[in-house]
Amino acid sequence: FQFTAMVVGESGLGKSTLVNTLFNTTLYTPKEPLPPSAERSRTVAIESIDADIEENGVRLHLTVVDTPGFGDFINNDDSWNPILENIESRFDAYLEQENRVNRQKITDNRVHACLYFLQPTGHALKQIDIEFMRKLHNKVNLIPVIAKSDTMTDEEILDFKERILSDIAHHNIRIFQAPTYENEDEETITEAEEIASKIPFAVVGSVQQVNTPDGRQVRGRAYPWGVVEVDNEEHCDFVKLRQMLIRTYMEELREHTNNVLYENWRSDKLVS
Amino acid sequence: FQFTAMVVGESGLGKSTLVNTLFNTTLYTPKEPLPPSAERSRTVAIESIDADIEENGVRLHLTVVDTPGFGDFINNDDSWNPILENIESRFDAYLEQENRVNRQKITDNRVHACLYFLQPTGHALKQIDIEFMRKLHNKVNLIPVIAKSDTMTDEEILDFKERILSDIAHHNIRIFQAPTYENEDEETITEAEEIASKIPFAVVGSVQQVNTPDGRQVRGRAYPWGVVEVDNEEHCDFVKLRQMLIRTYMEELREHTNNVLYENWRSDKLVS
Ligand SMILES: Nc1nc2c(ncn2[C@@H]2O[C@H](COP(=O)(O)OP(=O)(O)O)[C@@H](O)[C@H]2O)c(=O)[nH]1
Ligand SMILES: Nc1nc2c(ncn2[C@@H]2O[C@H](COP(=O)(O)OP(=O)(O)O)[C@@H](O)[C@H]2O)c(=O)[nH]1
Repeated sequence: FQFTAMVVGESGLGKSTLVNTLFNTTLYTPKEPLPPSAERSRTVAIESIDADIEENGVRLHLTVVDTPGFGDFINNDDSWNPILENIESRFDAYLEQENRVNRQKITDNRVHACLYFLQPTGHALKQIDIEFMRKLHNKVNLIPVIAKSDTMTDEEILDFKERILSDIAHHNIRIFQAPTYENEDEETITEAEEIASKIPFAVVGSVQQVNTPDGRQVRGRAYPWGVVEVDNEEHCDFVKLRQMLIRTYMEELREHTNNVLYENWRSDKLVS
Repeated sequence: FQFTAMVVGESGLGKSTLVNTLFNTTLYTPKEPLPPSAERSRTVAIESIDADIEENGVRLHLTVVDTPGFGDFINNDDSWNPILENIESRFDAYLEQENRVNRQKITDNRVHACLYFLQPTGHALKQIDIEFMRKLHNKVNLIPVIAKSDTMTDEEILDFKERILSDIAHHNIRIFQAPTYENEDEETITEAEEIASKIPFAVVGSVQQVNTPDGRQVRGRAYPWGVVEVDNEEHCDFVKLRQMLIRTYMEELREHTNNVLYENWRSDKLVS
C-alpha cells in the first residue's frame, strides 16, 4: 500500500539522513553542495522521492515529500504556505477520485504524517515552529522531533521536551497522539505508553557503520569522545520513532488522515 | 584597560555558555526561560554586561554586548541594523571625546571584536550569516565561530570549515586575521600559524565540572557515550579561541579597531 510522509525543517537538521536511517536505504543521495556562487532559491520548494520498500514482509510504496527552503531565508514570512497548498492539493486530488463514477482504483497520495524537525536549542519552540504547527495541525498528522539530539545531554533533553510540550499545549497545537487501546493485551498497552512517554522523540540519524569501543559494529556517529548509536535506546529515541511511524502506527496515521483530517477539510470545503 | 566584545547569533547556539567559559566566570546567569505565554520581543535588543576580571595578572574591564533576538524571528529583515547602529554610536561617542579640548581621559567603548556564532548545519553559510558579515565586516573585527561543534565529527568539521572559508572568500567578507610577525621567534610564529589554521574555530562551551571515564575532572559535557572536554584540543578549538581573543591578540584587536576600522569610519564621516 501507499504511505506518504512529509519532512519539514530548516537545512542542516539531519532530515535527509534521518529518512535514510528510518528506511535503511539511501533514499536521499548525499547532496552535492551548491558552490558558493550558486544562485540560492527564494521560495520553499516541494520535492518528492518515491521508493518501493518492504517492512515486516509488507510491500510498501513510500513517498517522502521534502520541503527545501523552509526556514532558510532571512525572511520566512508565509513559508508554510507552499506546504499547506501541497497538502490541500492532495486532498483535492483524492476528492476528485472519490467523486468519480468508477471508484475501483483510488490512489491515496494524501500526506499521512509530517515529521517536523526542531532545532536542538535547549530553550523553547521558535516562532517559526509555533506558526508552522498552528497552520498545519488540522491538515496533517504532526510528529515533531528533536533533531540531532546527540547535541544534548539527557538532562537537557528532558527539560527541552517538557518545555516543547508546554509550548504546544499553550498554543493549542494538536500533535499526533499514539492511540492507546483498552482492549489490547498488557504488552501492547505498555509499548504504546512507552512510545507516548518519549514524545517529542529526540532523534539521531546515521547510515554509517562505526565501531564501538567494545568492538560492536553499529549505525552511528563516531566522535573523539565516544560513539553515538542510533539503535541504542539509551542514546536516543530513534527506535521509538521508527516503531511509531512504521511498525505500530502506520495504519493509524493513514486512518486518522482519512477519517478525521480529510473529512473535516472536505466538509469545510463543501459547505463554503 | 577596557575590552569590549560583542556576541551575535540566534538563540540556543551556546553564546552565554561560551562567554562564561571564556572568562571562567558566571557573567551570564542561567536565563530563567520565559514562560510559554510570555510576549516575545519583536526587534533585536542590545544588552551589555560588565565585569572586572584578571587575565595573566592584568586587570581588565570587560564589556560583553549581547544581541538577543538576532535571527530569531520569522522575518529577520534588517536584523543587523540595530547592531550596526550600536557599533557606530560607539564610534560617535569616541569621536566626540577625541574632539574635546581636554582629552586626558578617553574611555574606549568601541566594540573590539564580534564573535559571530554559526549554526553547525554541516552545509554552508546561511543567508543571514552572509548578510550580517557583509554589513559589519568594515566596522568590527569579525570572528566567526562554529557553535556547539560537539554536534559534528572531525571530518564534518574539516569540510564545514573549508566550505565556510570559501563562502567568505566568495562574498568578499573580511574576517579578523591573526597577524603573523616576521621578526618574532620561531615559537611565536608557530603558535600564530596554528591559531590561524583553525579558523573558523569549532567551539564547545561549558562551565560544569564533569568526570571523564579515566577519572579526571574537567570542564565539559557528559553524554551517555562519552565526555566532551572543553579544554582538550582534540575535542574542539576552544583553547585556540581563548588564546586568540584573550591571551595573544587582544591588543591587536583593539589596535585594528582604532587604527583601521574607526579611522576609515571617521574619514568617511568627515568627508560626507
Ligand atoms: N550531530 C548530528 N549530526 C547529524 C545527524 N544527522 C545528520 N547529521 C549531520 O548533519 C549534516 C546535515 O545532514 P542532512 O541530513 O544533510 O540535513 P538536512 O539538510 O536537514 O537534510 C551532515 O553533516 C550530517 O552528517 C544527527 O543525528 N546528529
Ligand atoms: N552541544 C552543546 N550544547 C551547548 C554548548 N554550549 C551550550 N550548550 C547548551 O545549549 C543550550 C543553550 O545554551 P545558551 O548558552 O543558553 O545559548 P544562547 O541562547 O546562545 O545564549 C543549553 O542547554 C546549553 O547547555 C556546546 O558547546 N555544545
